[in-house]
Amino acid sequence: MGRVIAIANQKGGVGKTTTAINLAASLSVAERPVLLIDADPQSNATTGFGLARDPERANLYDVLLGACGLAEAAQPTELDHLRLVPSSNDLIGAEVELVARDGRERRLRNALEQVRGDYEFVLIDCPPSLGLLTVNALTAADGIIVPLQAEYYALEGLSNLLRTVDLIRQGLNPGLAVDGVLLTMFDPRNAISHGVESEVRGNFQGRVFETVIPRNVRLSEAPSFGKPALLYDPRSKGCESYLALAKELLGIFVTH
Amino acid sequence: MGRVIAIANQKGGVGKTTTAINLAASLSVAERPVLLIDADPQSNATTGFGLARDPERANLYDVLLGACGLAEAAQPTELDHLRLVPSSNDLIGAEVELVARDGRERRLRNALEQVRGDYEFVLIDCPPSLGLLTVNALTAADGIIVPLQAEYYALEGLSNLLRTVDLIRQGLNPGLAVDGVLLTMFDPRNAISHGVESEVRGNFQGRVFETVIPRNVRLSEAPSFGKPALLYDPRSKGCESYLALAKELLGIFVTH
Ligand SMILES: Nc1ncnc2c1ncn2[C@@H]1O[C@H](COP(=O)(O)OP(=O)(O)OP(=O)(O)O)[C@@H](O)[C@H]1O
Ligand SMILES: Nc1ncnc2c1ncn2[C@@H]1O[C@H](COP(=O)(O)OP(=O)(O)OP(=O)(O)O)[C@@H](O)[C@H]1O
Ligand SMILES: [Mg+2]
Ligand SMILES: [Mg+2]
Repeated sequence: MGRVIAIANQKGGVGKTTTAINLAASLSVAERPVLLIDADPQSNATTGFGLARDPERANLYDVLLGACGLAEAAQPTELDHLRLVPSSNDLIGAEVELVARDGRERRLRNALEQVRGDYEFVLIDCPPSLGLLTVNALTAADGIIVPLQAEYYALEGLSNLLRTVDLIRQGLNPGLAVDGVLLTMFDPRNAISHGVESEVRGNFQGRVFETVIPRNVRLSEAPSFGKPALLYDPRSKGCESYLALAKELLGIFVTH
Repeated sequence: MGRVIAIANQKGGVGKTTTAINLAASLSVAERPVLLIDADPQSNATTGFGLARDPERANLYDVLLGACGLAEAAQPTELDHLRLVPSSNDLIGAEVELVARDGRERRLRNALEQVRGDYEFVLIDCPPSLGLLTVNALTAADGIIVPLQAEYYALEGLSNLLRTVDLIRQGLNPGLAVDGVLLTMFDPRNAISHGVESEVRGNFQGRVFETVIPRNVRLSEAPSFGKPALLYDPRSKGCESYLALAKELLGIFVTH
């Protein structure tokens, strides 16, 4: 049974999509079958893999509204062991449309029953909010990875997010674990980066990944070519750091 | 009558809060009375001015639910001509609570009737989504300023935002103008920054501000001291760029 991991943080621009894309790619080249689900109406993970927006193609909106299953919506990518469930503009309306439906928070969890056995990891890229799309992801997930930009506002928001995770754990998903906090866009020349790192490693009760993602321009260039970093510039520091993260994660959740 | 401006972009981490705080501060030192409204449940604009979270204090949630007016919720700040309506954690629930209420999109617009005449500018910091809080801000606003991080994903999201602005203009707020796109976190050593700038200045139909906000670490340090840049480091490039933006804005909306 694969592990379902939500990549979530309501603070915007902290590296959720960059982490989802590059961790999924790195796990897949370790020959682990991976499914990446783009649960953000912005569709950044979808375009980050070079898939143009196509309203005719099955996407997560169709899955959440019950029009098709995840297996049907999963698209192949340039990487053999990696499939992607694309997002769409329709997802913007999904939050309002789902509010009145039965089991609105469990739609993604129920849809995943069908495919969990086919993948070793399912990663879900979440939007920058704590609305129904993120709640669906947290209800479906075994664990959450929290990308944390090494900046003041990002640190401020961590307690809000953990409160939401607690609420989900008490109600919708008692098994939800915090797999770890991941420091992103770390700049060793910048005092704030070091300040945030020592604050988090010193005070956060759970795991903070050893791997730290550096600020690296190649990571922000790659999506404009529709490729993860390991297909765009495999020798870049950004790519290497996500390969290291994949290795660290495999060490924690040994799934021989 | 003051101009109400929404600082909005559903893409996360593009500099909405940094722009709202520093533009408000810069306008206020030009002796223009300014009201800054924090419409983001993350409360970053509130803590960026050093106001601790205080559930007892009147805030935007109380205003939207009709418990008090904006005048009552407006707090003084260290700057004479600048008042702030703080946000609160309760705003997370406001989106769901407002859905069933009458005139749910016009709550902020109606509340502003009472105070518009007291300020030359009202700035509204929006969350990274196109939900009911942002819709309230766009319905209340005379114009929108779109902070645009000089990165690939941010450019991608611009067309979605402009489509939403069009929808609001057709229905809820026919007078909504796009006051301008503001390039933020611009790094002249980075090819993407230049690429995004020439793409936007070449293709965007509306105004792109002359003023460009550079990436400047002092801007990200200031909020940890609870101060806008002009009270933290007035000689920094970041501070100077927001003073230049304020000047440019005053030149466009001459309000002697
Ligand atoms: N380590 C890094 N070094 C340099 N740039 C980065 C890094 N990680 C992400 N970026 C860039 O920073 C911006 C924000 O990252 P990203 O879009 O992944 O964040 P996000 O949390 O998914 O944002 P949103 O909240 O909008 O979903 C993007 O333009 C991305 O290319
Ligand atoms: N010009 C700049 N130079 C350097 N850092 C900046 C600049 N503008 C903003 N920042 C920093 O980048 C991060 C994102 O900025 P900010 O929080 O203002 O964006 P936002 O759009 O309001 O985010 P959200 O989508 O979460 O509301 C913050 O840590 C901020 O301090
Ligand atoms: Mg994202
Ligand atoms: Mg903000």
